[in-house]
Amino acid sequence: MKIISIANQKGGVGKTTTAINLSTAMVAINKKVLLVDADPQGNASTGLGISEDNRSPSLYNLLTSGKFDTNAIKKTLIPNLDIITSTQDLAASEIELAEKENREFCLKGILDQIKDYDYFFIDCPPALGLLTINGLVAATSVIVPLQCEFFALEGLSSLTKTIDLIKNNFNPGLEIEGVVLTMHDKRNSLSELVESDVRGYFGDKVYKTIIPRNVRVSEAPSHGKPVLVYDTNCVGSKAYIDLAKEVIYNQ
Amino acid sequence: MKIISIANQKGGVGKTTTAINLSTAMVAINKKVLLVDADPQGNASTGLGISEDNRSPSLYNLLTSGKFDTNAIKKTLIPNLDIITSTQDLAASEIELAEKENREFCLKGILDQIKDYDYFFIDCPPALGLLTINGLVAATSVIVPLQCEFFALEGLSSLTKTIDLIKNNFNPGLEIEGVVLTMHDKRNSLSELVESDVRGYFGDKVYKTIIPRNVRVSEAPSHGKPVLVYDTNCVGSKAYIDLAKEVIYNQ
Ligand SMILES: Nc1ncnc2c1ncn2[C@@H]1O[C@H](COP(=O)(O)OP(=O)(O)OP(=O)(O)O)[C@@H](O)[C@H]1O
Ligand SMILES: Nc1ncnc2c1ncn2[C@@H]1O[C@H](COP(=O)(O)OP(=O)(O)OP(=O)(O)O)[C@@H](O)[C@H]1O
Ligand SMILES: [Mg+2]
Ligand SMILES: [Mg+2]
Repeated sequence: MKIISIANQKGGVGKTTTAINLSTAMVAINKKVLLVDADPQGNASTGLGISEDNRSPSLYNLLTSGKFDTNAIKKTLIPNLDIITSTQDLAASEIELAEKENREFCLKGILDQIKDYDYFFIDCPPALGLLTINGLVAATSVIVPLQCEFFALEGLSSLTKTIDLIKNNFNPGLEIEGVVLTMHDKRNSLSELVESDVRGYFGDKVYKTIIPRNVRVSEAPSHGKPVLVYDTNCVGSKAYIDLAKEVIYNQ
Repeated sequence: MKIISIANQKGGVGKTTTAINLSTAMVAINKKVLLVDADPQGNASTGLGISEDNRSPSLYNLLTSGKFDTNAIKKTLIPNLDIITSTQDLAASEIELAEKENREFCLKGILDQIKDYDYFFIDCPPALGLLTINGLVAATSVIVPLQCEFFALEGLSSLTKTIDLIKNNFNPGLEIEGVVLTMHDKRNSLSELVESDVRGYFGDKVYKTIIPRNVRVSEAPSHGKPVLVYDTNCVGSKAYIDLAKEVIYNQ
């Protein structure tokens, strides 16, 4: 059982899109997956078609009570892909968790009670606050989506510092599973520049699979479906299938 | 003197890009502007060419001491556009401010000591934590950049709820100055969909000026310059000049 956090404090780099579509691609390759939506925006829950009034109990309820409740695991339209959903209430956890004794371990405490899945994926919010820290403490490894843009490069050093901090203080087994380049655009010289910089910085940790900018990918969530279901043959879907194969191959 | 926060908890929607380029466009129309970088990522500071080792004292130092220090105001390569910079240390403020008595008012306390500017713009991080709350409490109004994408629509209701909360509890004068559509792509039907949804939701608050997706805009920060300096005649620059005119006209 692997618990993989999808994290990067830079906003809009494709964390949720990767969490939804990599999970779906893993299921397509016969894995059983639980997606944990740890972002108060609830984009992963929406992107998998779970409406606001079907999210109780949500992750917020589990973190507040400290007890796991099997009703929090919701089925999605995809067999073998389940989700623990999030609502706007979860934003309160950033402040409420701060007062708990074991504040970094609350999510780990919940997930350790869940069996029957090959992979857990945790979609983190765009910040290095307590929700992301809980995601990194609960995880066996972390996948970092990296948008092929200049500002996205800037945040890398603080993210790796945080990962090292978590590894040294709370979760000695935490490793970077891989870095995936997202929204890569062949027509844009910036994409090539970012790609060569990142391969220089992270070496083999950077997946060979690159996710291209593909409008079908950004349309899919408005239909409550992963792009692999919305448009199976588009370049975005194929890239996420390739990524899933690469993640499994590296195990 | 107007203090305008640039806020939206959704990540990657163009907050920093709008803060940098709207500030620059305002200066081009003879206003004196102070940009406050309230995001620990420090993208606004980098985008205006202030290297990491020229950022002391930074916003973190001011918030920690509670005292204003004129050395925190850095000149940029653009006359009449100054900046209070940020560093990764600022991330600690999210937790450190929580313990202060007047935790929502710390930034306001600093900015109230500064005169001589026509406009202040505050670049907020992608979260509704204490840094963004401080930005909304210090502000006279807020500009909401909105990416023309489906997930960006989803966060609007929690942002307006937070603005109402701040208005009712801490800053009765806070208003939405306007909503600006960003990264609009004529070739992408999603952009038209989002535009009509947002004009339906916010009506006249949505600026007529739309910022198009323009690769020159995303290249400019790697040169430490606003796009108005990097490529004055590109569509992105023209759009930000139009936006500045509209913001001033609406006063
Ligand atoms: N490969 C792609 N091609 C086109 N659009 C994409 C692609 N990947 C993501 N997007 C779009 O870019 C936007 C940002 O992606 P997403 O919301 O997944 O990022 P995020 O890192 O989860 O954002 P946040 O920091 O707010 O959590 C979304 O509107 C999404 O639909
Ligand atoms: N009009 C535009 N055309 C093309 N690219 C753009 C445009 N506006 C912003 N970008 C790019 O999109 C990315 C996201 O923009 P930006 O960093 O300004 O958003 P943000 O909301 O400040 O992100 P965060 O939530 O991380 O603070 C950046 O790489 C930026 O260069
Ligand atoms: Mg997300
Ligand atoms: Mg920003």
